[in-house]
Amino acid sequence: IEKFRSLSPAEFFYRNREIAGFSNPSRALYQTVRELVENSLDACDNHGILPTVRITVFPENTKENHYRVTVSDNGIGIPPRYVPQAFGKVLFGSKYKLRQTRGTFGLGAKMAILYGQITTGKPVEVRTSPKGSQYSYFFKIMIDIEKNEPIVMERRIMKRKSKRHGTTVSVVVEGDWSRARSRILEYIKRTAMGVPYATITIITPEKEAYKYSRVIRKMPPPPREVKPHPRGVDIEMLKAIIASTKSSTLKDMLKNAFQSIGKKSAEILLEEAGIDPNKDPRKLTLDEITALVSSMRKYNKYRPPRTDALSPLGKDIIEAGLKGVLKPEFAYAVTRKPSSYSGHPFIVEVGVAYGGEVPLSPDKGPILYRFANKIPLLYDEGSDVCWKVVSDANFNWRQYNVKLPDRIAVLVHICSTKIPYKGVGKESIADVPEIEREVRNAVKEAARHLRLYLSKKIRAEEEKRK
Amino acid sequence: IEKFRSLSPAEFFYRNREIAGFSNPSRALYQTVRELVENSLDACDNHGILPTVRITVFPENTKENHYRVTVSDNGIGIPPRYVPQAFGKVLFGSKYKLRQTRGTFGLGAKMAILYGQITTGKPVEVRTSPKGSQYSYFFKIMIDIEKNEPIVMERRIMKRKSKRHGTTVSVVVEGDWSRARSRILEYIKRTAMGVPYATITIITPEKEAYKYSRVIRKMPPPPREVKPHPRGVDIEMLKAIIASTKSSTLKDMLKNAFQSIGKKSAEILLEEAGIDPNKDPRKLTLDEITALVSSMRKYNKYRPPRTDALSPLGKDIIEAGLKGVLKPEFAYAVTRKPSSYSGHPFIVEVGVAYGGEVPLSPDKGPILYRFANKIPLLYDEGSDVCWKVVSDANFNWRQYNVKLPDRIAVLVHICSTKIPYKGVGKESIADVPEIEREVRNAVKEAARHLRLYLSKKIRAEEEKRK
Ligand SMILES: Nc1ncnc2c1ncn2[C@@H]1O[C@H](COP(=O)(O)OP(=O)(O)OP(=O)(O)O)[C@@H](O)[C@H]1O
Ligand SMILES: Nc1ncnc2c1ncn2[C@@H]1O[C@H](COP(=O)(O)OP(=O)(O)OP(=O)(O)O)[C@@H](O)[C@H]1O
Ligand SMILES: [Mg+2]
Ligand SMILES: [Mg+2]
Repeated sequence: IEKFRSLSPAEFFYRNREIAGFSNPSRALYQTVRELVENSLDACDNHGILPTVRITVFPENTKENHYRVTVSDNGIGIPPRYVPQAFGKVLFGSKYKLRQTRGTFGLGAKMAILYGQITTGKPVEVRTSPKGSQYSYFFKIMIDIEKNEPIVMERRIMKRKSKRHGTTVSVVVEGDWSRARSRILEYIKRTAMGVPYATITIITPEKEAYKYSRVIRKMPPPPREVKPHPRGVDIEMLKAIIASTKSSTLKDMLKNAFQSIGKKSAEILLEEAGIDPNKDPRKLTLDEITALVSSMRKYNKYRPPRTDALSPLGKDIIEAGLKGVLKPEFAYAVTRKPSSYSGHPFIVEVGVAYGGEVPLSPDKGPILYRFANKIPLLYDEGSDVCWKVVSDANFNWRQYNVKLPDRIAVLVHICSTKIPYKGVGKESIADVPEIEREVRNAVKEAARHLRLYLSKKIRAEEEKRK
Repeated sequence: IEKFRSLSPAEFFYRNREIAGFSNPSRALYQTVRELVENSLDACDNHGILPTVRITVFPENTKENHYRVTVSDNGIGIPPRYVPQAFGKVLFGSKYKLRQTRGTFGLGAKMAILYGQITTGKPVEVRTSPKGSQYSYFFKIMIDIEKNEPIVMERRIMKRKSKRHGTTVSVVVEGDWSRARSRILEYIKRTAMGVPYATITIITPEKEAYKYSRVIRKMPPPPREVKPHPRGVDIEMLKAIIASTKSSTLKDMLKNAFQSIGKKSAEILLEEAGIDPNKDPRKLTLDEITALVSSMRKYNKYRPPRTDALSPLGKDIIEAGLKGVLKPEFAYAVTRKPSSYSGHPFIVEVGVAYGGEVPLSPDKGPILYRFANKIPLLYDEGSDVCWKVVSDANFNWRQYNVKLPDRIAVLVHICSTKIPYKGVGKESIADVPEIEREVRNAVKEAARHLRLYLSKKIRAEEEKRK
């Protein structure tokens, strides 16, 4: 006979931690570093703070494959009443909003802490000095896996002597530094490429220090939270909006709850659904809700989604990043106009680098640097939409005077209020048709500039020979 | 300033449903069918019942892209007190045990129901007649997404006239039958290949019926639940065992809680960890627990994991399946000895079919049929460990007299107490080293038999010419 039970979210992700990227000691050490770094960068650049992030990976004297990973930042800090849950409750966070952030699941820090807890038994240590507060706080936290609640082992409050704000998170995990080292260092290097206004330092178990100092002091404006776009609506979303609305008429509710719905489009949508615009939203029947959802999804004359929710890298940053890292003879980047899928705005940016010191690409496609909401993606390239677009099997590079293998690299950055990751480990992006189309158009646009450059170069060399 | 909140598991998987395979109407319709079919097959063959499963996909008169998907089985049924949570609470189920089952996450049925709820607003209808009960039960259930609790809209109990037991689950979802059709029919066909003792019928919106009648009446023994293997232990697992143990000594606890630990190995492990075998487990310090976990994971003289937790297909079934579907001139299958990864037992089975009516393979590798715990996997082939092994880039087919493209197909079945899926949508398997090695050895073993056959065939043709 079958025995039934439920799992807490902590239990579920403990049992299935490989799905979140914690599959073996090398990959888990990488994931631990990146989850903490991504939290630190969000805490800075979502609040207009020039990020200064310091990462240390030190051997822990208890066992040869234990490492203490510590990440410090000068970010906004965390209000002390939320610290236990932020680090001790799976599916808890501040990034469940419609705004471009690196974080999205409310899971990352907890996975690193859980992995430390099950491999070394040690709690996470969190120090935070929230911006504007006179105090600093220190916590030692473990996760009660069965209940999915934090266990606060220790808590201290100290009066702060300086105005400096920020957070330090420290975990002890089992890892394989020799295998993980090159990926972790590559991740830090590419992160710095995408945030040239950040100063990032990493110190390794061998006591080597790699420092990427900021090269610009001007920061892009932080992304702003926006209302949902009607193209992405579903029945449950509309029911939830109805349940919490303060509007007394349906047309007011639509205008207030969604972006891109004005007086005129509200009337069109409601007429299409056959509902009185002045009706009390709470009096709608299920059939009316279903009809309204259907007309909202079908309507295609909306203003495109707002993009102050987004923060692209920009042409200059991408070209500077490619030039700094690869020293090519040619680099060119494009930032596409905003687009959207299922009501989520997104922007695709592509940079192409050629020649000079660019390493030789593989046969099957250019060297590919992928970024999603400024996060570098290093694993699962083969199942990513960007690889699908740029691989030689699918992109006619010869048409652009490029014969693979060649000294060619492509950088793709996709930013969105919701990146369609294929998994909670955030390593590859699904081939959503709208995104695939935009990536392809952006690569073509950049490749045309490369072709122009190459044909000029060929003519110049022919001139020279005469 | 940041606003913090938690998500219920239902809310999390609602927001991230594409990660569970519900990314677009075509894929979601496929996923809905398969989640329900997999539940029905588990309810039969885990209980020694010859499965009879009937699937209907009918247009729902409300809207042109709405379909009512109904799956009925003659399985064990569900105790009525568990029906609401089984279908209305995400992360709830009866398959959180160490035993080979198709189900594993406690999520599948709820995702289908959630998807129906957000696209059509309709509740799931569940009828169940538990084996041995005199009653039948009917439920209409929706999911309270915010609370992750079932909402029972309707409940009926009826006295049963017949002894027939089983369950019927019916949902109404938005779908794209024209796009999903070929995949769904292929999924049913391959499912039938893997369970030739099952009778499976599917009726399509066009009112076509496809029936796969059972060709054998002998069923493999149902997999049995087993205790964890010590190679997979971690600190939290050991703490949980200590917290619930009834043993008064540490060595007794180890022998009772784990498979493959006898008197002798318990003493060796405890000596290696420097702990008195007669110590009360509840008195262990964290350092002692960590040392014990370390010695349990390092020790390599355990008996291999028990395999009565597993239910392979077997050589005959695989060859019969390949012959029935492909009509090759040659078919050969191998079932490898059991192996394990991280303490989880697994068995790899491979079948190779060649020539005859086998379709021409692509250039880059043979036609590949993947199965995991008897589930056919149809998506994400490129990121699956089986493709990694058999693709032409990685497997030297020419060494076996096969020059791609050729009329060659490979079937791989991996069964385990835990399939290392890459995602909760269960479409591809991660390249765990132990599994990759076993798949490679199994393919080589089958390919050697193919080579023998091909060289005999070549010699016979040469004889003929003389
Ligand atoms: N260094 C930090 N500074 C400020 N806030 C932080 C920091 N690290 C974590 N937090 C807070 O803790 C919350 C939980 O972090 P966690 O990484 O678990 O989830 P997330 O970042 O929201 O989503 P994801 O799972 O995608 O990473 C964050 O949402 C953020 O509010
Ligand atoms: N047709 C059925 N007959 C008997 N029991 C069923 C049936 N369908 C569902 N169940 C019960 O409901 C539970 C929940 O099903 P659900 O598909 O959500 O999760 P699961 O099958 O356990 O795991 P997974 O998410 O991997 O499918 C199952 O564990 C099983 O006990
Ligand atoms: Mg995070
Ligand atoms: Mg299931």
